Amino acid sequence: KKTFAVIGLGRFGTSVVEELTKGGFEVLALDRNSERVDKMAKTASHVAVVDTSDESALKDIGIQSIDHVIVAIGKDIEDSILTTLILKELGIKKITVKVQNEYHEKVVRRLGADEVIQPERVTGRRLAHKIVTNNILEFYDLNEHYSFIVIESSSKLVGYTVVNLDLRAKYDINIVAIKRGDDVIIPSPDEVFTEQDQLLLVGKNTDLEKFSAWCE
Amino acid sequence: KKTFAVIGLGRFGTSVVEELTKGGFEVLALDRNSERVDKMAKTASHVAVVDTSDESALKDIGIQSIDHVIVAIGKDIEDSILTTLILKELGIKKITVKVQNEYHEKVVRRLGADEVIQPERVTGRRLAHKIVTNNILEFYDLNEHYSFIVIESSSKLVGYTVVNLDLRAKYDINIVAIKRGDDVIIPSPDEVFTEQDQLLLVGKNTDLEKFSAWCE
Ligand SMILES: Nc1ncnc2c1ncn2[C@@H]1O[C@H](COP(=O)(O)OP(=O)(O)OP(=O)(O)O)[C@@H](O)[C@H]1O
Ligand SMILES: Nc1ncnc2c1ncn2[C@@H]1O[C@H](COP(=O)(O)OP(=O)(O)OP(=O)(O)O)[C@@H](O)[C@H]1O
Repeated sequence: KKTFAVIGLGRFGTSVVEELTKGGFEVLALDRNSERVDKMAKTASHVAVVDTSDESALKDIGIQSIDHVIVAIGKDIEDSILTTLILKELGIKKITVKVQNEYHEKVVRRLGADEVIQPERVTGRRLAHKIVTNNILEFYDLNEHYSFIVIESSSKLVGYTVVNLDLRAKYDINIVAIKRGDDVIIPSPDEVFTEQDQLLLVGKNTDLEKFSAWCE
Repeated sequence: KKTFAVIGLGRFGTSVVEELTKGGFEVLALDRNSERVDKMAKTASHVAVVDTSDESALKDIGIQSIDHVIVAIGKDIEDSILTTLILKELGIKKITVKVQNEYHEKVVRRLGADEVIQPERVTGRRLAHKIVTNNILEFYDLNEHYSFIVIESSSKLVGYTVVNLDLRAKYDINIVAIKRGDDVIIPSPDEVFTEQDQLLLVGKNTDLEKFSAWCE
């Protein structure tokens, strides 16, 4: 089984340690701040207080035997870069680095980081994407005879799969998407309807009315 | 169509403005730092330099007409909290707040924020989750006769859908998942195979060999 080390126990590093540990993996949690290391002592399989910009200190804790190291040092970009360089020279097979900005990313990629993560940019994009998708689904107007409606799932639908319900054949209606809580699902034929679903349908107004009537 | 405002043009705020604008929405980009506002002037539909902890300044730029405001102020937790309070009092219908820590989250939720985001914790969890999922798929051993293998997609498979390939009927093999680049896909019947896929299969060793032979 692969072994992991997380360097830098800020919010990102802490989440990685917690989730990997939950997934049943051995995680070595490292930080130069002893308070942060103490906080992780009960969670991680191993911990150590170490300044990772110090190559001999890293060797002493046996980092070379770790398969995948995640560098989660934050503001101290130079420390993050130096740590990445040392890990590469020690032959670590996989290195993931959390980066602060484009300069930071360019440098660590050049040094051989296998993967970089920029949390703010990633979550900003995902929030906006979710907003855009939700809104598209709520206000598309079609022509005079065709509409786009959102209906609440009915108890009559629960348990049906999309393919079994066969709206296309029976009502000439297309299921554009299913809203389940905050998620938007592009349904596959075997998607099963649940009580909490909202169905986004497109079709002729008369057909949509027929189907809504059946649902009630 | 809904209108948006983003307060705080750091990495997170900037991503939200860029993606919402790409999605065709009107976005008002705000920050008290004029350099950051200038950077967004070509992207956002409207910009303004404003200290959002100042209620009259917010009123002056007409924030009350905005449907959804995203508060993306970072280190200045008190400014973020004060801004959230003001927005709530001005009757803004939807408020999303990027939070620094649990204290920050608790306070803004109490003040009525509809949604909070903590980028580092979210991306840390997702990275770890991706690692765990990938690893489970790589080393599950079954019993003496049944194996779990990973095979490269072959040109023979490209264009087939899962349902058309019908491995279950033809070879008594189950496709557990498809690895496409960094993603793991739980395939639906109409999933189409591509050149870059890796197929994760489970079945009797003899059947797996037959299928591998066919692929080559
Ligand atoms: N040379 C180093 N060796 C070991 N740990 C270090 C080193 N430099 C910084 N760290 C640790 O990295 C951790 C994360 O850094 P910091 O708190 O600056 O990042 P952050 O961006 O706020 O983190 P996050 O955003 O994940 O909450 C800190 O706990 C810090 O002690
Ligand atoms: N009272 C305020 N009014 C308007 N803008 C503000 C106010 N306080 C802070 N800001 C702006 O919020 C922006 C983001 O804050 P900051 O850079 O501290 O966060 P950050 O956490 O580094 O951002 P990110 O993580 O998204 O890159 C800054 O550009 C700052 O000028």
